[in-house]
Amino acid sequence: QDLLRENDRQAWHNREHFDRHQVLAVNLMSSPGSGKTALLETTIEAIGHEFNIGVIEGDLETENDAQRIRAKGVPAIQITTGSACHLDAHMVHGALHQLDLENLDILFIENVGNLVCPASFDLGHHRNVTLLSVTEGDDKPAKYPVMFRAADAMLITKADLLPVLDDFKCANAERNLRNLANPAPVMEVSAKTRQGFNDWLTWLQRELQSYH
Amino acid sequence: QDLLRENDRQAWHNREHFDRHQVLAVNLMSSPGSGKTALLETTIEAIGHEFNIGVIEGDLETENDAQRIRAKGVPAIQITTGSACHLDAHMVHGALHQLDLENLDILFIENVGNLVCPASFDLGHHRNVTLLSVTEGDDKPAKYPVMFRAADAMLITKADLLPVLDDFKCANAERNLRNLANPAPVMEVSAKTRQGFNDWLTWLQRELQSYH
Ligand SMILES: Nc1nc2c(ncn2[C@@H]2O[C@H](COP(=O)(O)OP(=O)(O)OP(=O)(O)O)[C@@H](O)[C@H]2O)c(=O)[nH]1
Ligand SMILES: Nc1nc2c(ncn2[C@@H]2O[C@H](COP(=O)(O)OP(=O)(O)OP(=O)(O)O)[C@@H](O)[C@H]2O)c(=O)[nH]1
Ligand SMILES: [Mg+2]
Ligand SMILES: [Mg+2]
Ligand SMILES: [Zn+2]
Ligand SMILES: [Zn+2]
Repeated sequence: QDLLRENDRQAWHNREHFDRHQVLAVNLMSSPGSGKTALLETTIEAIGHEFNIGVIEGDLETENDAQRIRAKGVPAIQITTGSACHLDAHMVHGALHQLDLENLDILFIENVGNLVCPASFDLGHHRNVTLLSVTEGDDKPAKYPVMFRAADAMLITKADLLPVLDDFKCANAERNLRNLANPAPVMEVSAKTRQGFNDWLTWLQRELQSYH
Repeated sequence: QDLLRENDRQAWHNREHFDRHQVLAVNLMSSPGSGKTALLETTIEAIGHEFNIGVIEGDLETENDAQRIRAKGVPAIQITTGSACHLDAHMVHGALHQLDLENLDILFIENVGNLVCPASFDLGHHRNVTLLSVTEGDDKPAKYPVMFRAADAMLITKADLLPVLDDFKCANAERNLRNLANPAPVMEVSAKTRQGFNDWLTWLQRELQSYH
């Protein structure tokens, strides 16, 4: 797998950039539409004045997500992959050189919506955050293990919809994660109501502190 | 791309099997958790007595989906791909030989939940049906065009949740599909309430008639 070896070389280079400028890089992954951009919008509203945030967006097509982030006053670079189902370190390298890393505290990389391949490509980032929305079903960690094994934190998103859903159990989702021998924290959040955001923001700040 | 050429050869072989036994093969694709298995459960309840249905399930891990289908009294073969993010013709070939094609009218192939790669692999099937759940956002046809361009029909699923969602507009989802120059029919359905199932079942029966 020469491809992965070349990717890993590039990822190390990316990480050197991040570490030289002391920027914590967080890779957000999920199914399409699980709420990655919405999470970022609400996160920026909550701590955008306290921390300097930058975003790299990955999609096959459109600038939609980068525009949503820029509308929050935060720099965002859109990568359009054309047909690749995941970001790789080379794409991220091109994007990071368009950002002023010197003045960033946290860089979020919103990966292409896909519960399989993104987990296998090191982008040079420091943490993986995997989102699972309550509308997808609590069996996903068992059915898409590659992604959930790689998570440093799992966010159960759209928690505001739980009252209208009859078969998503957070305890099941968490048990399915633990069955993968992954001790990562699990947090129920809503980007709409800000439910659970204290836990999510505390986790972020703690990771930032331990990174420095 | 020798891989795709080899896949296409195998797909032709698979289609010969289907055509020899007059079995309409429908490839169901979507994001993880959009409701593919739920759609099949309700479809089997509605027309399982009229048509002989078989199912091939594709997932990275677990027999969960095949077990749900077997519980409806219909034969189901589970393919576990391990790490592949899509089914390919070779995998489907192994599965089809485990089914009694002679006594089937319709074979559903539920692909791995992924809005990118599955659209590029011919499995020997006759029709592509792409599901988009109302909880994912109406922008997906624009952001994941490879998948939606390939659709012979697009189902907007979980329509029963529309009253509690404030930003999914079916008209936007349909417009985003049309912008890909795809004239495929768009049907709003709910596997829970059976809303829209008449349209879906009429489409299926019409495809079956035109196939014979
Ligand atoms: N009820 C509810 N809906 C949400 C929440 N977060 C996101 N959504 C909705 O979910 C849909 C998708 O949200 P996005 O933020 O675009 O999801 P995404 O993961 O960024 O999607 P992609 O980038 O296309 O993979 C939209 O219709 C949002 O309004 C939430 O906390 N609660
Ligand atoms: N409200 C509502 N929920 C639905 C509907 N269809 C499916 N769901 C829910 O959506 C979740 C996922 O459904 P599945 O049928 O497992 O989805 P899937 O596409 O087969 O998932 P994968 O095979 O894992 O990709 C479950 O929690 C279902 O209960 C529907 O019509 N209405
Ligand atoms: Mg997004
Ligand atoms: Mg399924
Ligand atoms: Zn560089
Ligand atoms: Zn054969």
